[in-house]
Amino acid sequence: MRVAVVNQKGGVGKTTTAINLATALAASGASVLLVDADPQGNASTGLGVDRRARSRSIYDVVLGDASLADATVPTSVPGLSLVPSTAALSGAEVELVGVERRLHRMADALTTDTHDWLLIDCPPSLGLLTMNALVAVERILIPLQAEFFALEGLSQLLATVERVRAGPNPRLGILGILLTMTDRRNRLSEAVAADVRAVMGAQVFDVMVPRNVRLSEAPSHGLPALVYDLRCPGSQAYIALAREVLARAVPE
Amino acid sequence: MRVAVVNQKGGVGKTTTAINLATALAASGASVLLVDADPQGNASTGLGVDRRARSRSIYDVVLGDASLADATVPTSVPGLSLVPSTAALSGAEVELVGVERRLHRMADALTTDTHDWLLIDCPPSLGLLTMNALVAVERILIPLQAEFFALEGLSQLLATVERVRAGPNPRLGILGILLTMTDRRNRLSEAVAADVRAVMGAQVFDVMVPRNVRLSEAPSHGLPALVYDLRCPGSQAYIALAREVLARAVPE
Ligand SMILES: Nc1ncnc2c1ncn2[C@@H]1O[C@H](COP(=O)(O)OP(=O)(O)OP(=O)(O)O)[C@@H](O)[C@H]1O
Ligand SMILES: Nc1ncnc2c1ncn2[C@@H]1O[C@H](COP(=O)(O)OP(=O)(O)OP(=O)(O)O)[C@@H](O)[C@H]1O
Ligand SMILES: [Mg+2]
Ligand SMILES: [Mg+2]
Repeated sequence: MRVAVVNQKGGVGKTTTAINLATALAASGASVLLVDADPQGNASTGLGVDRRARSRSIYDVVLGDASLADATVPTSVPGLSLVPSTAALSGAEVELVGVERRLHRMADALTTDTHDWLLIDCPPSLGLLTMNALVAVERILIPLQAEFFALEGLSQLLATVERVRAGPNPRLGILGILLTMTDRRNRLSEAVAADVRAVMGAQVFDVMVPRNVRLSEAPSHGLPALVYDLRCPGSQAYIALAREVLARAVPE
Repeated sequence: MRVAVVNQKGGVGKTTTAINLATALAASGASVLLVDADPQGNASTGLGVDRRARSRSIYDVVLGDASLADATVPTSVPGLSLVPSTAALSGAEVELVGVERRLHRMADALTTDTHDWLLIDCPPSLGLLTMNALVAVERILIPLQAEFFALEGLSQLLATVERVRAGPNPRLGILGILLTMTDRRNRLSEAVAADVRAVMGAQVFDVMVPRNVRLSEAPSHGLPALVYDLRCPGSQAYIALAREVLARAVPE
């Protein structure tokens, strides 16, 4: 199954979710490919793939200069492979504007993929890279920080998903909304979480990822949190998320 | 003086800094214009300007359909005006690609401005909206979250600033780097702060903005934190920042 991890609001936990969900799915025995579609390249760094070891990115695949297999590298996690991000990716947004089938380039390039799961970590925007990801996948997972500003962008994102579903990708659905950086002691966090569940109902995952400093320490060691500290609350939340994702991902 | 609040890393405190620094500068008696150049429109919402009250945005100004004065609205803060963001702004990135002087559109549009300070809140990307802001201003202010992933993007941002300075805007300089969401009890936060000061030296502001829940509560009331809770640590940090900014902003 193909899943894009999307939210145009910045800093809500997209990359942290993509890395740790991918790791948890690989740990359950599945073969997983993580595509880093963000020019910042945080998913690539967070998995310990050094900038010097990144020869090709999704940019080369999308512009037709490399196959998906050429661009795929192993990670330190068994069962988890990565298509890293390189600096060239920051030029993709402008360059894609003039290209044929500009919204379908990623979808076309990913047809040869044979992994059980393919996750795409998206940049904080609704530009051409994110739109390509929305056309290329069957499901989206929306990390949502339990903060006021993060709530504001949700309707804009859902409207974009509807437009993609009505247009280039009719099978696009929502795998779920994941509340991140929650804090039981914080009134605002609890209020936002309650609001989202009231509005979005069963689309919100049961598990919430608590604010947990171990999640933000792990990338500085080039490791997923599940490897860096399996027993911390953050890792345990992502293991529970993988269980919920597997339960929801029953093939159509 | 014109300042762009920039960092392509998401969720680092750009909007929170833009709103509260603008308010603190206005409170010191200066006339201030805040331009919301982010399609998310968080700065507009955080200042209580309802979506229905936003008729024109920087999009209309940049594409030539409105003057800066037409697009400017008052806020509840004396001395502080706003050019709000509307949903049309999310189309600007793609539409600007085909336009003449595409990097200079904002600079050209802002020549008629007469405020003492003009701040631009940028989206989390280095696309055409942010590039336009970098060409239109004399200084940039970089909010930097005291986290590992946030540190990674700094060199990419500084390289972009150098390219703009070597090309379309030779007068572009760095007003300063502001450490945000710092936490004295958190080892990683202290380590990142020490790293940044070691590398960037005097360009880093003395004041650091601590993690303070009152800063994230204020926008849900449509108020800057300085108005919502003047005495909280977050507001006091932004008042100290305004003092440092005024001291650094000695005209050339
Ligand atoms: N549950 C959590 N608890 C504590 N820190 C977290 C948590 N989730 C993520 N972080 C940290 O918060 C910051 C933002 O998370 P992350 O980079 O994953 O968000 P993002 O949505 O991918 O950001 P961007 O929009 O820039 O791509 C990072 O420094 C990360 O380490
Ligand atoms: N010092 C702080 N302490 C606590 N919360 C903060 C602080 N600064 C900002 N926040 C909150 O953290 C979140 C991210 O901040 P903000 O939206 O200002 O960042 P941004 O860089 O503008 O994000 P984006 O990249 O999406 O534009 C918001 O919910 C905000 O209310
Ligand atoms: Mg990310
Ligand atoms: Mg912002």
